[in-house]
Amino acid sequence: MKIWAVSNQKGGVGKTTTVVALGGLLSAWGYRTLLVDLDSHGALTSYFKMNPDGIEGSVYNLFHDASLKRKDASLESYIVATGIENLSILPASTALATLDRQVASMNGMGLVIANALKKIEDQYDYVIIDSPPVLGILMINALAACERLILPVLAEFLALQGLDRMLRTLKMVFNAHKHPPNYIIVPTMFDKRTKEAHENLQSLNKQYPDYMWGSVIPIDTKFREASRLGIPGPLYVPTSKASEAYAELLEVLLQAPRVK
Amino acid sequence: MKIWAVSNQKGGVGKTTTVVALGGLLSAWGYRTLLVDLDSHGALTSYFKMNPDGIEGSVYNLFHDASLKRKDASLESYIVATGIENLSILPASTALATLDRQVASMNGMGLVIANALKKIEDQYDYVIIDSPPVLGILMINALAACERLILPVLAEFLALQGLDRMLRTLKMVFNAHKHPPNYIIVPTMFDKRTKEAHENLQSLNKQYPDYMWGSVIPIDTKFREASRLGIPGPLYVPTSKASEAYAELLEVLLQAPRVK
Ligand SMILES: Nc1ncnc2c1ncn2[C@@H]1O[C@H](COP(=O)(O)OP(=O)(O)OP(=O)(O)O)[C@@H](O)[C@H]1O
Ligand SMILES: Nc1ncnc2c1ncn2[C@@H]1O[C@H](COP(=O)(O)OP(=O)(O)OP(=O)(O)O)[C@@H](O)[C@H]1O
Ligand SMILES: [Mg+2]
Ligand SMILES: [Mg+2]
Repeated sequence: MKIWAVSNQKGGVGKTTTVVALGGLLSAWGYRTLLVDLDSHGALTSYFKMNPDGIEGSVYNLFHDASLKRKDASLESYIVATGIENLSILPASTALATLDRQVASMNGMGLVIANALKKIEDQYDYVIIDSPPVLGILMINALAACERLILPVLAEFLALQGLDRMLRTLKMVFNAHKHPPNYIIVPTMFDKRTKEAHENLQSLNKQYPDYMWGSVIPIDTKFREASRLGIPGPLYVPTSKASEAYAELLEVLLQAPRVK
Repeated sequence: MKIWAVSNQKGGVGKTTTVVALGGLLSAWGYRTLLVDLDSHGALTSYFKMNPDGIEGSVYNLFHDASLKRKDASLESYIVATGIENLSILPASTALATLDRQVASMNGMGLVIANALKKIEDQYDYVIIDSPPVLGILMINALAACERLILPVLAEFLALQGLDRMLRTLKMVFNAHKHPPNYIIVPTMFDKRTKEAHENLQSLNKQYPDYMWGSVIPIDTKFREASRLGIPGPLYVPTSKASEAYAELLEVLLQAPRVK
């Protein structure tokens, strides 16, 4: 089982959309796939028509079980089907918003997700984690659990500022461990009609030559429609440019060597 | 002095851009304006070419002073000029990301910003607060300090989910007090060419008839250029549709009665 996280402290860069797109393609290509929603906002959970406000079992329970040091706690009882073959989800609950305050000391609570996922190693081929747009206990869990990190970025000034910060955070969080996860920078919602976007893309390629994916995910308003219908973009409009770009990205991700 | 907050737990909806646009217009119209950056990401601080990673005095110091119960702590020493007449900023520091963990118990720490701003009542006409895209101590401070709340929203499915949640959060946070702040919903980055956007706008107007501003801020790629140059959008392209829309919004905000 391989664990990927999709993360960026900058908001609205296409994290949730990327998790759903890659998850939808993996499941269509026959891989048993689990999506994990670590955002207290619950956008991934809402995408699949579940309500993070009223949910019974969620990621929150895992942290609750861990804080009570319950050994028998089991991830499996909180996993829900999405209605799409080979695709399941561990939903978020809005109660997660209180987590940072409850878990004032970090001891061991940074590894709750990593430890829980070990118990289902033989049931899934890929796990993709959606992160919140802020550095806190949930993002730390996503970074600590994954072996590969996907960083969606908008080719816009305000979003590029956020990328610098995200990469510094990565160095900060991983100082203690030897290997930070292998990361890849994926420009999303790329608007090829504007000079601004091309200039920002060039400066990204110059600043991070070793980490850029090498292509972009174009803007596609059908992906917004897809989110309303609860269908992964590539399954809704398989031949659109954005879907083909996500498929290209997935081929690159599947071939690269494991790092951890 | 009037205090406004711009907030939404959904990321990337144009909060920072809205704070800068309204701040730029207020200062150009002759009002003494202070912008406050409560986002540990520091996008507002970076917008004005300051580095939230290495900053000496910032919002963080206010919380630090408050936790030591220092009475002499003064907001004024942390305020910085933006280079634009009538426009100053209280910057953020990335150290704010650790705040939620440090302030495990909320007693009184929800009013740090509200109390600090009282000390400069006579120096500014308007204060606009930029919030982070997550519910935590910083957003609570923004909501507790403001008398009017501006909610930027994208007319897209995933972003509408976030609005519901934001409004429920508002009710939750304000249960204890009598009056939540007066709020207005402002659709941003509206793309009039897509059916999806118009349908979502209609459902917004149907769901929140009393809180919708009544117009939209259109997409304008010049606003992205403006953010790279560190100039408020309406001062960079004053006759663009987005700038005119922000001016219309500001006229509405200036006329409505105070609520607190
Ligand atoms: N390729 C695309 N083309 C057009 N719209 C897109 C594309 N990718 C994402 N979007 C839209 O952009 C908005 C932001 O995307 P999304 O919610 O996935 O970002 P996020 O990074 O997860 O946000 P948050 O920081 O709030 O978690 C959504 O409304 C989504 O539908
Ligand atoms: N009217 C507009 N037209 C075009 N682009 C815009 C407009 N308003 C904002 N943007 C761009 O959209 C992106 C998101 O805006 P912004 O950073 O202000 O959102 P935010 O809600 O503050 O995000 P975060 O949740 O990360 O704090 C930025 O790159 C900004 O330049
Ligand atoms: Mg998301
Ligand atoms: Mg912002």
